[in-house]
Amino acid sequence: MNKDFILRLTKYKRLIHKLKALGFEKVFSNNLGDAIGVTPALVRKDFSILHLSGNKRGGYNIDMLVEEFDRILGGSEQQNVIVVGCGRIGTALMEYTGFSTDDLNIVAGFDQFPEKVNNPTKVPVYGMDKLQDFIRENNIKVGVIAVPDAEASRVLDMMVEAGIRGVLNFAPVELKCSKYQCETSCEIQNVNIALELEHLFYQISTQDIN
Amino acid sequence: MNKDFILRLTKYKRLIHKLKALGFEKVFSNNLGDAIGVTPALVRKDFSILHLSGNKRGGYNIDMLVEEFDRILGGSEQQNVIVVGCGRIGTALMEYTGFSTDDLNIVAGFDQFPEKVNNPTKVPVYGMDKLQDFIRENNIKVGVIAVPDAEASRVLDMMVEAGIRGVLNFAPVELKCSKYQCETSCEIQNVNIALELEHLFYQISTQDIN
Ligand SMILES: NC(=O)c1ccc[n+]([C@@H]2O[C@H](COP(=O)([O-])OP(=O)(O)OC[C@H]3O[C@@H](n4cnc5c(N)ncnc54)[C@H](O)[C@@H]3O)[C@@H](O)[C@H]2O)c1
Ligand SMILES: NC(=O)c1ccc[n+]([C@@H]2O[C@H](COP(=O)([O-])OP(=O)(O)OC[C@H]3O[C@@H](n4cnc5c(N)ncnc54)[C@H](O)[C@@H]3O)[C@@H](O)[C@H]2O)c1
Repeated sequence: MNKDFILRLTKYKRLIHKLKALGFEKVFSNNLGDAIGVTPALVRKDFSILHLSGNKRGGYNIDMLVEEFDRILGGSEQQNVIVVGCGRIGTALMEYTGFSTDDLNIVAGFDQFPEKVNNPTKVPVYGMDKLQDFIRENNIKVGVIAVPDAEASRVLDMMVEAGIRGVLNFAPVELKCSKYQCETSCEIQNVNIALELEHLFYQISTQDIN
Repeated sequence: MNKDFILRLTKYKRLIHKLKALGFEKVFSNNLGDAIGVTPALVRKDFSILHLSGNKRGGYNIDMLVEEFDRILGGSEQQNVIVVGCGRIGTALMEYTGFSTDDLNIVAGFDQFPEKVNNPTKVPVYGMDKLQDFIRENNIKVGVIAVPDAEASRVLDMMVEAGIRGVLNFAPVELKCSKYQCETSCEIQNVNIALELEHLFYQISTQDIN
C-alpha cells in the first residue's frame, strides 16, 4: 500500500467519524473529495479497492463506512502516545484537547528537568530515568520527540530500545533508526517546521521567475 | 522541478551554511548524503544538475557551495513571516530562537484577542483589524495559520486577499485557496499533527500483519 493511499484512508476515517457525530446518514463521493482535497473519481476508486459500495442516488451509508474503516484501519481503541521533551512544542501537544476526537491520547511526558516543566495539564511528567520502564510497562508504541536537535538521536535510541515502533520528530535533524538496534523496524516521521517555511519561500520565488 | 528535488536543495543549503559556521572548508558527497538521508550517488546527481563540481580526492569546496546555493535558492536576506493565531502553537513559534539560523524571522503575530495572548517575546501581537494593512505595508509573503479549524479558511482568505503567497497551516482542515480570489497562486502546506500520529499507528499495525 503506498503512503498516499494510507494517508487518504486515515483522512476518510476521521472525516466519516465527524460526519457520524454530526448526524449524517449518507455521504456522496464528491463531498468526501472536497473535504479531503481529491477528486470524486479518486474517492470512488479508493472505495472500490476496499470493496465499499454506494449507489448513485443515495451515496454511501455512513454507518457502513464507520464499521468498515474501523475494521480496515483498526478500531478506535485509544492510541496512547508519550512526549519526550516538555518545552514549548511538548507542552503545546500535552495541552491540546483536539487529539481525543481522533482516539489519540497523550499519556505521559518525559523531560531531563521535570520539575522545571510548566504543565497545567493532568498528564504526568517524569524524569528520563523512568522513560524505558514506562514504555515497557504500558506497551507504548508511538512517541513524539521534542528535544533540542543535539539530543534527539540519543533519545530515539532509548525509545526504540524500550519498544517504541513509531516516532514523530520535531527536532531539525534527519533521524534514522540506527539499524543495529532495530530488531523490529521503527517508523520515523520528521516534521521540520523551518524547512517547510523555507520551502514555501522557494516555491514563491520560482513562481515569480516562470 | 519536482518537490523532492527542491526539498533536498533546501536541506543542502541549510547544511552547508551550518558546516561553514563550524569552519569546514570541504565536504564529500557521502557526508552530505548521510546528513540529509540520501545516497551519495543522488547527491552527486543533484549537484551535476546544478553544474556544481567537486573532485574525488578533495570533495566540494564549501565557500563555492554557499555562494552557488545562495544564488540558486535566493540569498539569505531575512525571510519575514507572520503568525495568525497566538495560542499554544502560535506562541511556541514566536518564542523559537532556532529560526534565525535559517534566515527566517517571525515579525508579528495576529489574534482576535491580542490582549489575552501570553507573549514573553519582543514580537508584537496585533488585533485582526491590522492584519491586511501590515501584510501590504511590509510586503509579507508567507504566514502561519494557527487558529481553530473552524476559523482557518476565513483567515486564509483575508491573508491571500492582502497579498500572502505561501501558508503553513496547522489547523486540521484541508485548506484550499478559493480559486476566484487568487490572481496569483497561493502555496499551502498543511501540517496535520494528529494525522501524522494516526498514520504512524496505522503503519505499525500493518507491519504486524505482514
Ligand atoms: N518551538 C518551535 O516553534 C519549533 C520550531 C521548529 C523546530 N522546533 C524544534 O522542536 C524541538 C523542541 O523545540 P521547543 O521549542 O519545544 O524547545 P524547548 O527548548 O522549549 O524544549 C525542549 C525541552 O527538552 C528538554 N530536554 C533537553 N534535552 C533533553 C534530553 N536529553 N532528554 C529529555 N529532555 C530533554 C528540555 O528540558 C526542554 O524542556 C527542538 O528540536 C526545536 O529545534 C521547535
Ligand atoms: N496544540 C497542539 O498540539 C495542536 C496539535 C494539532 C493541531 N493543532 C491545531 O493547531 C491550531 C492551533 O492550535 P492551538 O493549540 O495553538 O490553539 P489555541 O486555542 O491555543 O490557540 C488558538 C488561537 O487562535 C485565536 N483565534 C481564534 N479564532 C481566531 C480568528 N478568527 N482570528 C484570529 N485569531 C483567532 C485564539 O484567540 C487563540 O489565541 C488549531 O487548529 C489546532 O487544531 C494544535
